[in-house]
Amino acid sequence: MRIIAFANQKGGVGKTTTVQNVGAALARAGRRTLLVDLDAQGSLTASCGYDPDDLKMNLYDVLDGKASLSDVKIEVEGVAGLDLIPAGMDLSQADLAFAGRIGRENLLKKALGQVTGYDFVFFDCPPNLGLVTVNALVAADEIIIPVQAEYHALRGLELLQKSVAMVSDLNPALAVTGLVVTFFDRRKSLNREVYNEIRRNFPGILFETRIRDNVALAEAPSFGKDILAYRPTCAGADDYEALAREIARRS
Amino acid sequence: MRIIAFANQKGGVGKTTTVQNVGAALARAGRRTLLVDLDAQGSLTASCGYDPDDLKMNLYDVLDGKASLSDVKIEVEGVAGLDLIPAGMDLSQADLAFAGRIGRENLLKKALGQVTGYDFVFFDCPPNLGLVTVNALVAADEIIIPVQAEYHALRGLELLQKSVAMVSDLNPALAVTGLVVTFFDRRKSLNREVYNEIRRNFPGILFETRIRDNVALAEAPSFGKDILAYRPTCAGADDYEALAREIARRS
Ligand SMILES: Nc1ncnc2c1ncn2[C@@H]1O[C@H](COP(=O)(O)OP(=O)(O)OP(=O)(O)O)[C@@H](O)[C@H]1O
Ligand SMILES: Nc1ncnc2c1ncn2[C@@H]1O[C@H](COP(=O)(O)OP(=O)(O)OP(=O)(O)O)[C@@H](O)[C@H]1O
Ligand SMILES: [Mg+2]
Ligand SMILES: [Mg+2]
Repeated sequence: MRIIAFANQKGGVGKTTTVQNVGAALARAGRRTLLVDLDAQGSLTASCGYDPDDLKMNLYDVLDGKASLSDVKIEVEGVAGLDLIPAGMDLSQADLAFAGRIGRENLLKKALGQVTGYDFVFFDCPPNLGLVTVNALVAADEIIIPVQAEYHALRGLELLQKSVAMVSDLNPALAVTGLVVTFFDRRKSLNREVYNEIRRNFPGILFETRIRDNVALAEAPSFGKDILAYRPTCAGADDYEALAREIARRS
Repeated sequence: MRIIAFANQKGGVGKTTTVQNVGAALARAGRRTLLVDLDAQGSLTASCGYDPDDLKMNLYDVLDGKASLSDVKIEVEGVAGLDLIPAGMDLSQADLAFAGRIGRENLLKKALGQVTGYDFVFFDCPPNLGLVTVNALVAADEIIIPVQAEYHALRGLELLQKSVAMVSDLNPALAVTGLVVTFFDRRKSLNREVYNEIRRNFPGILFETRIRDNVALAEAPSFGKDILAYRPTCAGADDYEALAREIARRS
């Protein structure tokens, strides 16, 4: 069972889109996959077709010790082998609610201890380095960093590396499996220049697959579908299938 | 003195870009403007040409009570009348560091109490609803919400409205001055459709000015410049000057 956190505190870089679509591609290829939505916004939950406000329980209840992961688990409709742990708005209170709790960084790891039967577990992290993200970095064995080929996103990598280093006392085994460039448009010189800079600064961990800027990826979530169900022949579908193959090979 | 928070917990919607460029446009039009960077990533600080790691003190020291706003203030080079309160990485610890402090939601409001001589004070909020953002919503009189014309950004507005309502006990005067659509590309039907949906759902508070998708806006930050200094004749410069005029009129 590979447990991978998709994290980057820079907002809007494609974390949710990557978790949903790599997850769906792996499930369609026969790998049992569990997606965990750690963001109070519930973008991943909504992208899979579920309204977080309609759900009685979510990940917050699991971190709070009131439910197990299998109590709140949803089988994603239309994609055999893909399950989801939904988020709820109450996750935005997690930092203040759990700040004083013993083992507050290990709540997710503990809950995950009873889960078996998956090939992959993916964490969709919120755009911050608060307690919920720290829980993900402690519970994960690997981290994959979606990054836009733009200035702010490149700067954000330094802060993220510092945070990963801070967590290494709690989780010495955590390794950065790779960086994946998103929203790539090779007509934009900015994208080409920053991509080359990332390749120079992070040789060996940049995924070959670049996710191209493709509006279908922004349309699919409003239908509650992954890109393979929404438009299987577009650039976004090709890129995420290629990335799923690359991740499956990289272990 | 108008104190305006630019907030949206959805990441990557153009908060920092909007604060920097509206601030620069107002300063060039003779309005004394103070920009406050509340994001541990320090995107606004870097966009203005300063490396957060080089600075001895930042907003965290002010919230911590160890410095005043004027101790950490920087006069932005090249833009008369524009000052900056820089951010630092330690802001990502603010939730846990200040969780138990009395008046923890009022730290920024208190620090701002001694500040005079500005026409506008802008807060660039991080993409979350943690303690630092709550401090901004308590200290502000107005809130402006940058929003992309895409599905996830539209969904995020509901969570943000709930949070603004939650803060209204602490700051009953806080009003939403407006929503501004960013990254708008009228060739994309998704953008046109979501824009019309926002207009239907939020009549009267949607700014007339739409900020068009313009790569110059993503290039300027790497030179530490606002768009008017970097490329004064591009679509991004026109749109942000128009938005600055609209904001100045709307009080
Ligand atoms: N390759 C792409 N091409 C075009 N649009 C994309 C692409 N990837 C993601 N999007 C769209 O861009 C927006 C941001 O993506 P997404 O929400 O996945 O980022 P995120 O990093 O999860 O954001 P947050 O930091 O708020 O959690 C969404 O509206 C999404 O649909
Ligand atoms: N209208 C635009 N057209 C093209 N690129 C833009 C536009 N506005 C912002 N950008 C770029 O998009 C990225 C995201 O913008 P920005 O950092 O301002 O968003 P944000 O909401 O502040 O993000 P965060 O949630 O991480 O704080 C940046 O690289 C920025 O340069
Ligand atoms: Mg997300
Ligand atoms: Mg920002």
